[in-house]
Amino acid sequence: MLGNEKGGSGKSTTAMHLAVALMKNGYRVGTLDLDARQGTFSRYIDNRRSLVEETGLPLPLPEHRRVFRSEAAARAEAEAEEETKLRTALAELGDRDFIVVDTPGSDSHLSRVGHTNADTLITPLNDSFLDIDLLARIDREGRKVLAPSVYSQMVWEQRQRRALSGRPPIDWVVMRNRLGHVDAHNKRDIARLLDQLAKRLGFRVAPGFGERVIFRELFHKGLTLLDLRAERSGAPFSVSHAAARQEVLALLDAIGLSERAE
Amino acid sequence: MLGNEKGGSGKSTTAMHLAVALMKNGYRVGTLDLDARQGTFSRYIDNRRSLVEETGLPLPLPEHRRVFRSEAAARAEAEAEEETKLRTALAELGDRDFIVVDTPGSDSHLSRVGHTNADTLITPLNDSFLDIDLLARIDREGRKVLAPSVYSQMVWEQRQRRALSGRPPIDWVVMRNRLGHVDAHNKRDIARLLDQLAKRLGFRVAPGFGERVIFRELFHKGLTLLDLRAERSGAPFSVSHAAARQEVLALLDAIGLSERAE
Ligand SMILES: Nc1ncnc2c1ncn2[C@@H]1O[C@H](COP(=O)(O)OP(=O)(O)OP(=O)(O)O)[C@@H](O)[C@H]1O
Ligand SMILES: Nc1ncnc2c1ncn2[C@@H]1O[C@H](COP(=O)(O)OP(=O)(O)OP(=O)(O)O)[C@@H](O)[C@H]1O
Ligand SMILES: [Mg+2]
Ligand SMILES: [Mg+2]
Repeated sequence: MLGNEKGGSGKSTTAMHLAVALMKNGYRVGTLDLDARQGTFSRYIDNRRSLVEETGLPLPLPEHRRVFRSEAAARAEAEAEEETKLRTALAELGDRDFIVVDTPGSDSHLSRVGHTNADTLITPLNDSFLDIDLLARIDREGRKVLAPSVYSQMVWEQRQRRALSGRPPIDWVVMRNRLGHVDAHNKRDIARLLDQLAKRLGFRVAPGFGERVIFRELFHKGLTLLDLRAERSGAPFSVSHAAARQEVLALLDAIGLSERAE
Repeated sequence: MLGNEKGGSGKSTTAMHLAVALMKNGYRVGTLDLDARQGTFSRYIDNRRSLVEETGLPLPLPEHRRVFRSEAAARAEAEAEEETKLRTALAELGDRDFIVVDTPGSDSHLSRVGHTNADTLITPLNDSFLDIDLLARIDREGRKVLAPSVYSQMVWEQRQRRALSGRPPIDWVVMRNRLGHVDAHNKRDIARLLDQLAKRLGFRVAPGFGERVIFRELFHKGLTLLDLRAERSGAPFSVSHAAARQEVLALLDAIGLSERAE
């Protein structure tokens, strides 16, 4: 699952690249969009599907579901309806090796219930004190963790629910995204803070993605950089593309999925 | 008002820099956070206030309010409560020259009602096809606008409400944010698309902000690059800082606020 209440951290981008990387490794993949109104993940997959239908390109496609927020007027009724729709979608994807779930950059009941069902939670993060603030409050010098923030508290709550129902703990992985190629100063500060936060909040830090235009220029075609070899008419394969491919594969490694399980 | 249902486009960052720039120009500024759970704007101002209280630095502070979502169980009751709280907050800030409003990167009743009250709406946008998708659907070649998307439709709805109540139309301004310093290809494509979208959706495009680490490394201190001269212990003033300052002033210009109105 991709989760972070901070908007624009890279959840949908990472979800799509993860899903394609897993399919390229031979896994049968289901995808689930719990941010259906904005629907970036669903739209990306829709674009991919229409590319395959209109050109016949041999691109792997996931089995996709999307769950919208309920329109019911009473909160309790809306939440019950959302839980049923989520259970149904997960059951329909039950035969897949992996289900990649995208969530909104805000707090919602669907997202919380989604988090309870996550075996692995990947939290992309911009290298910014604004983003760190959603994980924890820090002091003015930017060196000490003072207290957990809203998103970490929510993750803790869901971890407890999982423990109460006897399921294995969520493997929480934070990955830095849109890493600048120059600003060394800020990068070091954030890296030091993340190490402190990892110990205190109970997550591990995975290698992240650099700031690369290849991550954002193929959305309307439904392609990712991982597809570029298959797509004759794609952009030329540059140094940045090769580095981006390594970054995606390193993420797979970090969550223990590098080799195709038999 | 800062609005965009796409997360992470730069609403809170721009809101803070706008508020500080207006205060530096001598205006009396009120600030309002309609994304109070995540509260990036409120936290930024809190950090600023504690810096002033603890060090006595002569930094201008806005009059700040935050409006949380209602916890009421029935939707109609929750919406009525939110409207009342919003009206009260706006009335309390009524003596200010300007009120800078931040909204969440998702759809909420508070945000919609906020949009109806906006004289000027600034929509920051990452230079990415993922972000464009929230404004409009485009074709696979990335050249033609096919249809407006969820956020533009919401803005249109609020524009109609305003017209029905006899208020002047919303001045809708889109600004590109985190502009890369190299990727010329993608930048040209997005610029061409934005010009088409501006005509079709009825907004104008303002000069934006480059990708600069100075926009994200002062949050925990409550400072912006505009304060750096006043803060002796601040970072040295580099070429990038000077460029960033010009970008903020150019935005003020674009919304017609460059000179202090008497
Ligand atoms: N590694 C990267 N390099 C360059 N741009 C990136 C990278 N990752 C994401 N982006 C861009 O950053 C923006 C945010 O990414 P994305 O939409 O995936 O985040 P999100 O967390 O899903 O956002 P939301 O909160 O709206 O759901 C998009 O414009 C995307 O194109
Ligand atoms: N011009 C810029 N240069 C570098 N980083 C930036 C710039 N503008 C914003 N950022 C960073 O991009 C991220 C998103 O910015 P911000 O939080 O202001 O967006 P937002 O639209 O308010 O997000 P949300 O949808 O979560 O409310 C943050 O990590 C911020 O530090
Ligand atoms: Mg997303
Ligand atoms: Mg914000």
